[in-house]
Amino acid sequence: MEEYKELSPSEFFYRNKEIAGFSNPARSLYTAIRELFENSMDACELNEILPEIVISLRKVGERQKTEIYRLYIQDNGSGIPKKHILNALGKMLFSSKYVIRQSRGTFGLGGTMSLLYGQITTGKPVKVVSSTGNSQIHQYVFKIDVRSNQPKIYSEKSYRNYRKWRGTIIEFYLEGNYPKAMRYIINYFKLTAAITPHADILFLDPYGTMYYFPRTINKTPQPPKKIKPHPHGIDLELLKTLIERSPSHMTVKEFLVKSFHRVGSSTAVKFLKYAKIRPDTKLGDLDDTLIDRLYTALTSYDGFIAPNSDILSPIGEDVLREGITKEFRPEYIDTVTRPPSSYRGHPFIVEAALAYGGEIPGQAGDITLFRYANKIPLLYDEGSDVSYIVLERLKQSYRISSDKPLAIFIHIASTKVPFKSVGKEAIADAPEIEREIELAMRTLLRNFIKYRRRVVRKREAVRR
Amino acid sequence: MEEYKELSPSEFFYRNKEIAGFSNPARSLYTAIRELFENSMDACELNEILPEIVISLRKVGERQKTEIYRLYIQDNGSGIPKKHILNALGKMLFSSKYVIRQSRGTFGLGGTMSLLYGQITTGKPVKVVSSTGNSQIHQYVFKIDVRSNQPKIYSEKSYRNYRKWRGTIIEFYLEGNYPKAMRYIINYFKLTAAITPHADILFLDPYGTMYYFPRTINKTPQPPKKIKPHPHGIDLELLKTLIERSPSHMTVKEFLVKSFHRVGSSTAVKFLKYAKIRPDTKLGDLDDTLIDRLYTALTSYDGFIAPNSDILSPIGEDVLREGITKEFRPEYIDTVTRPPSSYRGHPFIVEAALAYGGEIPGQAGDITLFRYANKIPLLYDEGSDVSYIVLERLKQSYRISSDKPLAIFIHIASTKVPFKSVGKEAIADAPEIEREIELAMRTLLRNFIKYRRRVVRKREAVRR
Ligand SMILES: Nc1ncnc2c1ncn2[C@@H]1O[C@H](COP(=O)(O)OP(=O)(O)OP(=O)(O)O)[C@@H](O)[C@H]1O
Ligand SMILES: Nc1ncnc2c1ncn2[C@@H]1O[C@H](COP(=O)(O)OP(=O)(O)OP(=O)(O)O)[C@@H](O)[C@H]1O
Ligand SMILES: [Mg+2]
Ligand SMILES: [Mg+2]
Repeated sequence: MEEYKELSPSEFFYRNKEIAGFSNPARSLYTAIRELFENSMDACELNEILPEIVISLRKVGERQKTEIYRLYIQDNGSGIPKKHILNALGKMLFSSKYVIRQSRGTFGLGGTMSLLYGQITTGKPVKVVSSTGNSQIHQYVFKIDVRSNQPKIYSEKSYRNYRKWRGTIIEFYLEGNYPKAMRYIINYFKLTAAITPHADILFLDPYGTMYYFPRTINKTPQPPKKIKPHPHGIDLELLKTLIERSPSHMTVKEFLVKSFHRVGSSTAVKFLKYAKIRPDTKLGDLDDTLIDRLYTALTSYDGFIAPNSDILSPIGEDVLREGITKEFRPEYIDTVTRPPSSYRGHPFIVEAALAYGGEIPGQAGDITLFRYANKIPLLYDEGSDVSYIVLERLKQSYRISSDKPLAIFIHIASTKVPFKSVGKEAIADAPEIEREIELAMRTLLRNFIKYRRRVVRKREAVRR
Repeated sequence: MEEYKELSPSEFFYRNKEIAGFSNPARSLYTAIRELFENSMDACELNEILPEIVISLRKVGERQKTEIYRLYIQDNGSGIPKKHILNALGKMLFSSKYVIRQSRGTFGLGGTMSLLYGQITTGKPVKVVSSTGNSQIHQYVFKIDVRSNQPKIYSEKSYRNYRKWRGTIIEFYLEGNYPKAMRYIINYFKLTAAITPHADILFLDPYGTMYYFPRTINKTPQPPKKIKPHPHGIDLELLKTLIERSPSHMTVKEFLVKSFHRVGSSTAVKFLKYAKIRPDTKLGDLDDTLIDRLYTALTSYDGFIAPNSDILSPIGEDVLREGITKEFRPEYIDTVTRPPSSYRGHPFIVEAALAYGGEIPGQAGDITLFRYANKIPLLYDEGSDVSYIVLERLKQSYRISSDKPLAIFIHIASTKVPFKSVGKEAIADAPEIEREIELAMRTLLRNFIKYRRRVVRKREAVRR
């Protein structure tokens, strides 16, 4: 007899945690650190706060093949409002990032999964302290009830916030394997620091080594902005939901202007003429046939303005160049920013760099690929990432012969990065994105070849 | 002001459908067909029924760059009990496969996601007809309420089941791109038929072409069996849950024997001696310290018998050989079955084959990799799959020079296949699994090299 059963979201992700990046003790330790760090960076950058983040990882126990650590992370970000603290980190699929805006977080899973991983490997509750800078600091000690996807409070306290502190502190215990994960964790911070010079990051590791990445720029990057959906980013279900949530007496013209990104009055009128729907039709009078026609027209009409890329927050070519130079001291560096584009109604920008020689890792002729998405360094799953696929293809046609190692850096900033899994380590090969990455790489490779020819010619001229 | 929000599982997977394989119209059509087909195969094989499955895909409309299809699938499987029909296909994270047993399905998502994809691209409800072979056949027409993760009934009917029909029929509409997906869909069925000679499969495509894969064996494979968790497959959270669900007066020795796979009385006693816990301790008297000690001991004790691989349902070397021979008519074929192994308490078996020449696709010297997991052909994401990574590494050390194309087939059967994402297209590189795949491939490659040498020597002997 088959056993039919329903799982809560926390039971589902607990059962399938490897899909979220918690596949073995070393990788889980890496994932927990990066997910919490990314939450802190979002909490700062989305609010134009210069980030100050401290992460401390200390060994507190040993098992047969793994170690138990205490992980402590503190930020000076926005903090979490009292009423949301427990849900934010004690409930899966609870998030402030379910809006159309560029951010590192997107799924509503990472922080809660990390804390759950600690709970299932050590049995200890977690401590979260947070304040939005108001008169109170709130502290909760809790566990996650996996069956019901709810936080279970062990204790709660509030303190007077005398010094108007604002930020979040998380402290919990988890099993991991730092010796095996160390290289990835340190690289993650190095690659992050290279592109976030406005952030002050301190990582204290179990060996007592302090990795400090001081702030070198006192200006926050332009924060990303929230937008409404673009007509090319919707499906029939979303259209019906948007219609249902609007007053039935509203006209379809007003609805289009109110609901969609960059659809003004005249665009709406032109579009409705194309769709053969009267602009003054009330939403309440739209039957299924008309809604279907509206939807088909929305996806096929080519008169909509492309999504606005000013709402994105790219790294910036200067920051990219200076960060790579500081980190790798290359002999040659070139950067390129592709014109903004969009994928299914989501604006995106590709920024890229090529660096040669100096302390670029690898052997002569190697091309190391460094990938970023929404300012997150991606260190795993290279083989299935669109940037890797494009680079491998270009290596065939460009036949780069280089006497020193090369590195290519790719960053994609978007309101929705098409990650291949909730582990956020590889980007799917969406055609528009693939095209921009290819054009960026071609430009960099061509420029590099020209540079090499000049260098070789100079050398030969000197020889004669 | 940040907008904090909770999503239901259906809202979450709707928003992130590309992670489940619904990334573009061609891929979505492929995913919908395979997910529903895999449900039908499970419904037959798990119940020792010789599968008879009919899939019909017919074009019913056109949009600018895509087409609208009606997808109809019928099987003679177990059917779904009346009370579970709507939840099985109208609710996410509802499944009969949340048990420890080998099956194609594992997430409780695939069927429901496919129907939801149809709903969001066409707005039409779905029709499901099912009977478990009893006196009634039930028909439901419904949609999925994405906000609440619930089915919304449009109509329900029951019919007298005069001919004791048993099975399930699903009919719905979805947007897709068959011209682009066709090659993958046909290959999927061909590769499935090659390893399931007991299945009778008919696919009728939009061009009116009939792809018929008749049954050639009248015997069902040994069905997989359900098992309890193995001690090496648990974490502290699961241990606590198992303890809480057992009567508090039960002794810890009885608890171990009752709760775990292949833990008998004497094993339990030996283990508890190692864990320094008295066998007659009542579960109710286990405090957190003792539970922690019990857990640490369970994961480190090496005296547990390995998981039983008889509960798996491999393809079988004969079936593998005959299926590949029938499909590709190679000049040379070799098969190998690795001894059973286990990964985190989950038993698994690797079966592999190498075929050369004949109608094997590709150029001379190419090695095409065909991957299967729990009898599902995996056609996407090759670059991140463990089998691909191993093969690429072995190509370096074996330097195969072949005058004709080669193919390597890999099948992994397990109670839990470590898929990299809910799209089930690539397998993660778990060390124990990677090792078995490598040993299987090494054996095949060595045997092939010996064969080639004999052939070459014979040819030279003939020449003299
Ligand atoms: N350090 C922090 N400061 C402020 N808010 C935070 C912090 N950490 C978490 N949050 C809040 O908790 C929510 C849930 O975090 P979580 O990491 O689980 O999901 P997410 O960041 O929204 O998405 P993702 O799964 O992609 O990381 C966030 O959306 C944010 O609102
Ligand atoms: N054709 C069918 N015959 C019998 N039962 C079915 C059929 N299709 C679906 N079911 C039932 O519905 C449940 C849900 O199916 P669904 O495809 O959504 O998830 P799953 O198969 O359990 O997991 P996965 O997401 O990995 O496919 C199945 O577990 C099974 O019990
Ligand atoms: Mg997060
Ligand atoms: Mg399924």
